[in-house]
Amino acid sequence: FSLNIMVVGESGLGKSTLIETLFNMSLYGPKTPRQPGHELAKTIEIESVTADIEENGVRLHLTVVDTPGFGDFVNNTDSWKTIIDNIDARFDAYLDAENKPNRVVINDDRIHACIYFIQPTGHSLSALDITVLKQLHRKVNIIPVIAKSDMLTDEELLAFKSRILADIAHQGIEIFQPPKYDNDDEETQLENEEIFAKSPFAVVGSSNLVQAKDGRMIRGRSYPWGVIEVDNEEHCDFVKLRQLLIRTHLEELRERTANQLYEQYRTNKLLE
Amino acid sequence: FSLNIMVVGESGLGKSTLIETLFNMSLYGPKTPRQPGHELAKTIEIESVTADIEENGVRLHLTVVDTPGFGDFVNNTDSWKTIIDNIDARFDAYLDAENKPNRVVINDDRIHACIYFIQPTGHSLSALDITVLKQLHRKVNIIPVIAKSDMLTDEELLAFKSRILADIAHQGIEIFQPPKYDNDDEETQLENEEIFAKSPFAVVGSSNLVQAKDGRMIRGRSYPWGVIEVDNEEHCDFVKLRQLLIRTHLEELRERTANQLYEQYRTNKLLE
Ligand SMILES: Nc1nc2c(ncn2[C@@H]2O[C@H](COP(=O)(O)OP(=O)(O)O)[C@@H](O)[C@H]2O)c(=O)[nH]1
Ligand SMILES: Nc1nc2c(ncn2[C@@H]2O[C@H](COP(=O)(O)OP(=O)(O)O)[C@@H](O)[C@H]2O)c(=O)[nH]1
Repeated sequence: FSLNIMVVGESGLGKSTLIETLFNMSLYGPKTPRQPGHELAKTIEIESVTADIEENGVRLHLTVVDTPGFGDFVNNTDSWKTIIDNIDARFDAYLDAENKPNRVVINDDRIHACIYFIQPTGHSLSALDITVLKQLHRKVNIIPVIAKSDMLTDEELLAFKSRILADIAHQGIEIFQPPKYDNDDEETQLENEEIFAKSPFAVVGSSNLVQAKDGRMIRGRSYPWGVIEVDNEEHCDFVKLRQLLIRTHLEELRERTANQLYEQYRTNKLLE
Repeated sequence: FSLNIMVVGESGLGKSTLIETLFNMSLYGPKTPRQPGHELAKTIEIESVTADIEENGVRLHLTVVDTPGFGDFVNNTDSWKTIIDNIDARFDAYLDAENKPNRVVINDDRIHACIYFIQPTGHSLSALDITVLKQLHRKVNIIPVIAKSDMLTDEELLAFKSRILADIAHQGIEIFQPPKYDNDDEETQLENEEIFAKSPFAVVGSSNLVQAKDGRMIRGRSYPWGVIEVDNEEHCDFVKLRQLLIRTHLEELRERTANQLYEQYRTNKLLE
């Protein structure tokens, strides 16, 4: 069972922390902070980390693809090209493998989900967000998250989420939605609606254990004014995002990639 | 007594909130959130708001110059040109006024301080920060602030501040420093050191009153996990920044602009 997730967002939005919080997996070694003399990166890199994890008794071959440099330059025109090329290259690899005489085992390296990190400005999507999402949405399942959502009060968060969703609708951007199957039972439908009602997911990441007010050691962030708990659904949507990715919609993410996004790519490619 | 402050930073970093918190003055009317259909700005605007305020019995003719659009585009190359042009235009206006036969009253519209907002990424200065600060530092007193510093834990903040200062030193960027006068008494020197030890200032802004744990109504931000208080020096450096701007270094900001930055501009201009 392979699951390939790409993370896209500007530096400092907590991407590596979130991946660590979600999967207990380090995107890079202990992060050496950039030395002042060190040259800032000039191009976007594509880096990936793979690990076998077990979730609810299901063994998952998980790959996380990181895109350091995205959005970090003075000029971010074309910042999505490297990302699109990588997604396409994976489709091409699958296409080749599919066409081989012996295709008993095909490695599925296609990207099944792209977690897109939105700056918690409180305003709405940025020019870069809109430009990039329009490039990505026909190629990969987009799951938008509001990064470092501890920046926003509950009130600000509600307003922010609705403005983001309005932008997404207005710009015709397709984000990953719960599929509606006629044979879904009431309970599944309700669970789906509950999860997706939270989109875009307001996340907070932390792999550190801190002491909560009641003395428990919890994953969270400790401030002079209070302790925020990652796994507390009153504090952020982390739990919902994790459920979506590894429990409730794991199959759907893989299937939509295989049956819809990949097929679309293949058809376009063969018709050229 | 005129004080002209420019604010520079990407959208959503809390600039208008901070100005309101510092001076009780609105940078714009009640902010109409951008409608989804509304075109994103294509160029940087320069907007200014003026008010007469009283501070410690001193009447201040305060102008705040905002730079909406800065850093908000996909391509931010030259994003500083509009800003530099505005600073230069003000120097030119002063130069003309100085050269007039009748110069009994010269309006001082020169920018006395530029509050530069740094994204609270936790990493260090961005490529844009470095590029822009290098353009600005010889023309205006730079006061760097870490925007929305409630994003960072005390530990992260200390590390972030030292990396920023290391970047600033390494890049040869001049930020506004306390002047050392031989005739300064011990107490003034100590007060100066205390204030500047906090640079870059970690700010949190709020003009809303919320209820603190002990029941007091305070300016701050209320989260499910705690209430952050703007005027509490354990929570952020807002108080220090305000003291610097309107009490301890008001004169120095105006004098350095007049005697050093403006004179340098004038000399360069006349030698061309
Ligand atoms: N306030 C806040 N800070 C966070 C959160 N997640 C990570 N950080 C901090 O943000 C900084 C950058 O995080 P990092 O994961 O390296 O970001 P990346 O550059 O996107 O990979 C670090 O100081 C983290 O501790 C979060 O949810 N909220
Ligand atoms: N977490 C946090 N949010 C803030 C702070 N100051 C302002 N905000 C919020 O950030 C959002 C944008 O603030 P605004 O002042 O309009 O930013 P501007 O675009 O830079 O002028 C609003 O939702 C503010 O309530 C702060 O110090 N900390």
